[in-house]
Amino acid sequence: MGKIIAVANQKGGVGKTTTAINLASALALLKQNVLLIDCDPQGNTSSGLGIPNNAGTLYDVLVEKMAVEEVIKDTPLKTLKCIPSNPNLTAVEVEFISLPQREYYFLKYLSPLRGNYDFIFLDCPPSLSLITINALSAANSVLIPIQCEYYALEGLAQLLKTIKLVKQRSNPGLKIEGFLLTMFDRRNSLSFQIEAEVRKHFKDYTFKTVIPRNVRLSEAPSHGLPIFLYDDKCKGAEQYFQLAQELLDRQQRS
Amino acid sequence: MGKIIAVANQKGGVGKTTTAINLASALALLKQNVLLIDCDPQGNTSSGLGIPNNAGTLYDVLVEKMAVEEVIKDTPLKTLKCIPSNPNLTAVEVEFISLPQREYYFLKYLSPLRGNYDFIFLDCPPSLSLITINALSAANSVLIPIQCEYYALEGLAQLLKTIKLVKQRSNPGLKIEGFLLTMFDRRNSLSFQIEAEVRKHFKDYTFKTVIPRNVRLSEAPSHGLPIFLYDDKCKGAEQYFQLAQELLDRQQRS
Ligand SMILES: Nc1ncnc2c1ncn2[C@@H]1O[C@H](COP(=O)(O)OP(=O)(O)OP(=O)(O)O)[C@@H](O)[C@H]1O
Ligand SMILES: Nc1ncnc2c1ncn2[C@@H]1O[C@H](COP(=O)(O)OP(=O)(O)OP(=O)(O)O)[C@@H](O)[C@H]1O
Ligand SMILES: [Mg+2]
Ligand SMILES: [Mg+2]
Repeated sequence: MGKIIAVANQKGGVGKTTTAINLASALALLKQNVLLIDCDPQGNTSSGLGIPNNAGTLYDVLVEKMAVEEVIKDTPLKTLKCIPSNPNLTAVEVEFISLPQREYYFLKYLSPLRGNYDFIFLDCPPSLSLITINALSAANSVLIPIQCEYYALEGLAQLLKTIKLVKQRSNPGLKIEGFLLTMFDRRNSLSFQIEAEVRKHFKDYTFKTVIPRNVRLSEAPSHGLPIFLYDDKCKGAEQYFQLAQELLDRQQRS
Repeated sequence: MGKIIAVANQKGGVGKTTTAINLASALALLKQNVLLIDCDPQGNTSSGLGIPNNAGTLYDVLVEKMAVEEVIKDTPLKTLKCIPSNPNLTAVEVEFISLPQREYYFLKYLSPLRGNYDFIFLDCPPSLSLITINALSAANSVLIPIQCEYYALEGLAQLLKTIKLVKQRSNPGLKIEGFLLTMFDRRNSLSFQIEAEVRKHFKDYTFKTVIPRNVRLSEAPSHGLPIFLYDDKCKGAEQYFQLAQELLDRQQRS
């Protein structure tokens, strides 16, 4: 049975989309069947993989009752598929808010897919709104990117509180997959301070793999490619590949 | 009469908070009376200026009907004041959604303050939700930070659409103050491409001043200080000071 992993952090620009695309791609290269779902109305996951998002998106499944198989798109990698999103998805925030069972919509439409994939990743928007709550309610675990900067630590308490609430109300099985340090810059002492702080607080929950700040990672999306097809020898590609192996090792051990 | 400027962009991590704090601070150093309002439940503006946000926040004015004068706090700069926020503010998204006049709450409580300040800045969260709509409905103009990276251009069409809707529905006087290029990195050709693209599309609306990527800007908030009190000789301080002068020149000309 496939594992659903939400990639979430309400702090903006911490590397959620970059992690979702490149971790999912690395796992696909390691012969896993992977589905990546763009749950952000900004549609960065869709464009970062060069996938058209003008029609047949997550919104169409949730609101227009389109069959989910119809919106699963191919990507540049054979065993990686993607469900795109566009700004229409914002409507979910307003339309679902007064519905009963409002946090279970993702679960309802996505859990039937679990049998077809080894991993399903949900790239979340930078907020703790209903879309993110839906993603957390449907997920088996949540992967939390933490940018190695001061503001990035601030929001963690709130995120962990929200995860706890979701566990109590709608998804008792929700676990923390891990905290991932991103945009680590060896020239900046703040990076070392943040790493020390995170490893102290979250010990075994922090991935050993750290993602460095690497300009190639920010260039790849403008070509619609995961890092492995843009520059597979750069430090960013190496580390996301190592992260995928670490994640697989963890699954086998648990 | 004071001018209310919203600092907004739903893309996360583009420098909204860093711009709000340092532009407001530079204007205060240029003898302007400035109020900076943290409209983001993350509370980064509050902590970036070292202001306690556990009690007496924007939420207390909007929901607990506290008098706005009671939540105006001092900052390290004499003519800069701040209204803090904390995660309580998220409640506004849910509680206000079904109220009539839901987009006019900020205007109702903040416009009486305009007589006391030359500028009032509203630091917005990374979304186009009700909090941001409220900020846009109360503002005279909106300043849009654009990070010099690929994903940063994607969300602009949606943001401009939202601004247009707010102009039609609730705030016909809303103008664009300008587009500000942030985290410009001379070593990265993408920065030059993004700058060329933005200046081509938005011509006179793009500030001449460009904010470089400068590690001192990301260190200052961990000391609770604006850049001018942390390292006033660095490139980040120079450019934010120049931005303040450019903004003032524009006001005098228009
Ligand atoms: N390790 C890295 N090194 C260099 N640049 C990076 C790295 N990771 C991400 N970036 C760049 O930083 C910016 C923010 O990353 P990204 O968009 O993945 O964050 P996000 O958390 O998904 O943002 P949002 O909160 O808006 O969804 C992007 O321009 C991206 O290309
Ligand atoms: N010019 C710059 N040079 C280097 N670092 C910067 C610069 N501007 C901002 N930063 C850092 O980048 C990160 C994102 O900036 P900031 O938090 O101001 O963005 P934001 O748009 O307010 O984010 P959010 O969408 O979460 O509200 C912060 O860690 C900040 O310290
Ligand atoms: Mg993203
Ligand atoms: Mg901010």
